[in-house]
Amino acid sequence: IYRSISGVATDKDQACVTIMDVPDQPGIAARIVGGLAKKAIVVDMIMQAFHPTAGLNNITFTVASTDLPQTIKTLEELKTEMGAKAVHADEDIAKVSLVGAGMAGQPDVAARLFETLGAAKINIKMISSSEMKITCVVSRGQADKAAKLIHDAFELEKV
Amino acid sequence: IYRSISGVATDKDQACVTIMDVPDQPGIAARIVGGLAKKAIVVDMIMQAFHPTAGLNNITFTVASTDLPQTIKTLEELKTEMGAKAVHADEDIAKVSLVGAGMAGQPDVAARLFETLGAAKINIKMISSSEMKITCVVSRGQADKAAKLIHDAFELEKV
Ligand SMILES: C[C@@H](O)[C@H](N)C(=O)O
Ligand SMILES: C[C@@H](O)[C@H](N)C(=O)O
Repeated sequence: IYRSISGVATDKDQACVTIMDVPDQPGIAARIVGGLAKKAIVVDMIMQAFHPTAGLNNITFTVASTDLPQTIKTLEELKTEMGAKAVHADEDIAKVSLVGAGMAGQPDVAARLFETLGAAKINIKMISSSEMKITCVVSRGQADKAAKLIHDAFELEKV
Repeated sequence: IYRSISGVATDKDQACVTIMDVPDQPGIAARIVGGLAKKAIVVDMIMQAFHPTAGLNNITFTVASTDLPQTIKTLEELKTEMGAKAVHADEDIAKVSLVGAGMAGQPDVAARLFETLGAAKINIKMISSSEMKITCVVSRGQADKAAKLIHDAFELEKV
């Protein structure tokens, strides 16, 4: 059933940041990510999903933990320039990702992944998925346990 | 510079849904995605990024446009069961994705992608990225224009 899944990968060296209530207008995402690119900050797991207020948005992403201070500083400057509300950071994160070539069109895969963590009372802080990868962000202290449970649930080797 | 980028892909056959203000507790993501999996609804682009209120979260994802009515019905039932606030849907979407094996560690790639759309005044409704793919969701009517601009900016062939 799960032959298309190749493994589980863990990354415990990142932190997560969100710039809150940015204007939802063309060019804003470019200014934010461009401002970080100028500082050679590598941005991963960019997420802009939903904001209940029309005209506003939140942009979330992860960076290497060592880049967090510079990231926050840069985002605070951008916040002031564009009139965003706040910059929020969470250092207590780890990415635990299920990786596979053929997960598209298999609704049970994501369900089983989330059930595996839910049954163990591991809270999922963030989620990002594509056809090739489903990433759950959990508290860093739970990453190894989460990876082991997923490995067992899907009968995998760790990548 | 951009040899690791293989192309731009467009998907105009999806709709986007968000279940708002779900309890941020273990097992909740499993119940939501599991409930849809039971109806054989294929869920793509799952995103759970940020919620300003501790203890709550939003989960957003895309489905085939033809699955939208069943998705909304299922989510409304789950909303009632778990005490979530609302189900929000947006049918006016298209995914425009930059695909490439080696985009990780290249901060300029995402910046250039967003600048290309921003300069054309194309609003980016949602963003999801991994090392292999950066997906921008735009209004469906702008998808072809967005893909062409990205194709030109990165000197690509469409996948
Ligand atoms: C909101 C939802 O993702 C919840 N945190 C869970 O772990 O299932
Ligand atoms: C919020 C931000 O993504 C904005 N919508 C943009 O297009 O740049």
